[in-house]
Amino acid sequence: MRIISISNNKGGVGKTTSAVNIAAALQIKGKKVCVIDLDHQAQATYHLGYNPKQIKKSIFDVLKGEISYEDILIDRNDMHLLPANQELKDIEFLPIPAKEFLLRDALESVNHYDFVIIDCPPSLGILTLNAMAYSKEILVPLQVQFLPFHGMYNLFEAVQMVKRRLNKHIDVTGIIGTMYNAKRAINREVIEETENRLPGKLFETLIRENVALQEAPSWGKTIFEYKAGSPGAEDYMNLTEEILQRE
Amino acid sequence: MRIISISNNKGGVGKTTSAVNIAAALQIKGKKVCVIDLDHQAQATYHLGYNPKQIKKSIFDVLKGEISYEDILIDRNDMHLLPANQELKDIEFLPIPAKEFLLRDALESVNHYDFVIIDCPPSLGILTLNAMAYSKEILVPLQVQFLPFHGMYNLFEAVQMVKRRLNKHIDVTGIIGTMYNAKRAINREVIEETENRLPGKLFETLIRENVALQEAPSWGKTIFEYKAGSPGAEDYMNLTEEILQRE
Ligand SMILES: Nc1ncnc2c1ncn2[C@@H]1O[C@H](COP(=O)(O)OP(=O)(O)OP(=O)(O)O)[C@@H](O)[C@H]1O
Ligand SMILES: Nc1ncnc2c1ncn2[C@@H]1O[C@H](COP(=O)(O)OP(=O)(O)OP(=O)(O)O)[C@@H](O)[C@H]1O
Ligand SMILES: [Mg+2]
Ligand SMILES: [Mg+2]
Repeated sequence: MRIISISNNKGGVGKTTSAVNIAAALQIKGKKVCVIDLDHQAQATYHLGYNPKQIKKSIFDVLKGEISYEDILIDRNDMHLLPANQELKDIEFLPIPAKEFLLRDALESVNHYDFVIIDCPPSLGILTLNAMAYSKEILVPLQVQFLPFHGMYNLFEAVQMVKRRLNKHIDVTGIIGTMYNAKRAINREVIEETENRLPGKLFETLIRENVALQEAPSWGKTIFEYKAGSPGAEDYMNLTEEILQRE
Repeated sequence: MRIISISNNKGGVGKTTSAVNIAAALQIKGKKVCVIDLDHQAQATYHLGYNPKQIKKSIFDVLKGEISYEDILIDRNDMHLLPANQELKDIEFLPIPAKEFLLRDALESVNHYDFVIIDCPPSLGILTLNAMAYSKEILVPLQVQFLPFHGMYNLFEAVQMVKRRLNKHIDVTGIIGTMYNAKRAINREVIEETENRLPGKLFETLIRENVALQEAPSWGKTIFEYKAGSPGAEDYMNLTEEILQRE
């Protein structure tokens, strides 16, 4: 079972879009997949078509140890989702020691998926630490622009800290270039810069800027359900094939 | 003195881009401005041309009460900046009571600016609470797309909580539509939806998608220094005129 966190503390880089569409592509390729929404904004939950305000029990209740993950599990055409709601923001105030391991402990018995994909919030706080303490791999979506590029260093330093203190098996499997537009010099420059500074980490497949990726969540659909022939669908399928090869 | 937080817990919506370019437009209009970078990713510090790794003492040291804001103040062609560096992420672990008021208490004596503009991180944690406890106004950049639109509700609920518990004077002055492309139906739909659900909040000026806004930070420049005639410069100047009228 591959457990992958989709993480970058820089905001708006395509974490949720990547988590949902990679999970969907893996499912199309016959893999059994579970998506975990670890963002109190519950954007992956929205993207997949569920209203977080209607979610009574969420991953927060599982983290608190009050219920089992099976009690909140949503079966969406065979893709499983552990949804979030707004209460998740209260995790900071839980008076429980070793909070970083709440997710790992809650899902200890889970081993019947091929892939578990975790959508993380834009921060390095307790929710992201929970994801990294439980995961074996990290995928880092990078919006190929200047400000997001410079936001990435904090992440790599944080991963080293997680490796030392919480989970020695964790590593960054790769960086996903997102919202790429070949006509923009700044996009090409950031790709080059990333390859120079972090050789071999960037996936060959770049996710092109594609408005269909913005429209799909408003219908509660993955890109494959919304517009199978779009550049977004093509890119996420190619990317997923690379992920399958980079075990 | 107008104290304005630029806040939205949704990531990548244009908070830093707005904070820097509104401050620059205010300066061009003859206002005395101070920018406070309250994000541990120090993106406003970068955008204005300073490398956070070279910043020895930052806003974090001021919040801890160890030094005065004057000890970290950078005078950038008459715009003042209180820079951030990565240490700011450790604020969560400070064992100081009533941490929400650290910024307000540290800047109590400051009253010689026309505007103080605070760039907030993509969260509703302790740094954003500090900004809101100190500010009188909030500007909410909204990337006019589906997922960011749904991330906004948490913010408005949080503002009500701040108003009850930390600062009864705070209010959302307005919502800034960002990365607008008139050719995209999803952009127009989200504008309409925002006007329906939150009448009168959206500024008339929409910030159009403009690659110059992405390029400017890589030169450490505001949009006015980088490309004065660009759509980005025009939009941020028009927006700032609206802000001056909405006191
Ligand atoms: N390749 C793409 N082309 C066009 N739009 C995209 C692309 N990828 C993502 N988007 C849009 O950009 C916005 C930000 O993406 P998304 O919400 O996935 O980022 P995120 O990193 O999860 O944000 P947050 O930091 O708030 O969690 C969304 O409106 C999304 O629809
Ligand atoms: N109107 C625009 N047109 C094109 N690109 C833009 C525009 N506004 C911002 N950007 C770019 O979009 C990216 C995200 O913007 P920015 O970093 O300002 O958002 P943010 O809300 O501060 O992000 P975070 O949540 O990480 O703090 C940056 O690369 C920025 O250069
Ligand atoms: Mg997200
Ligand atoms: Mg920012």
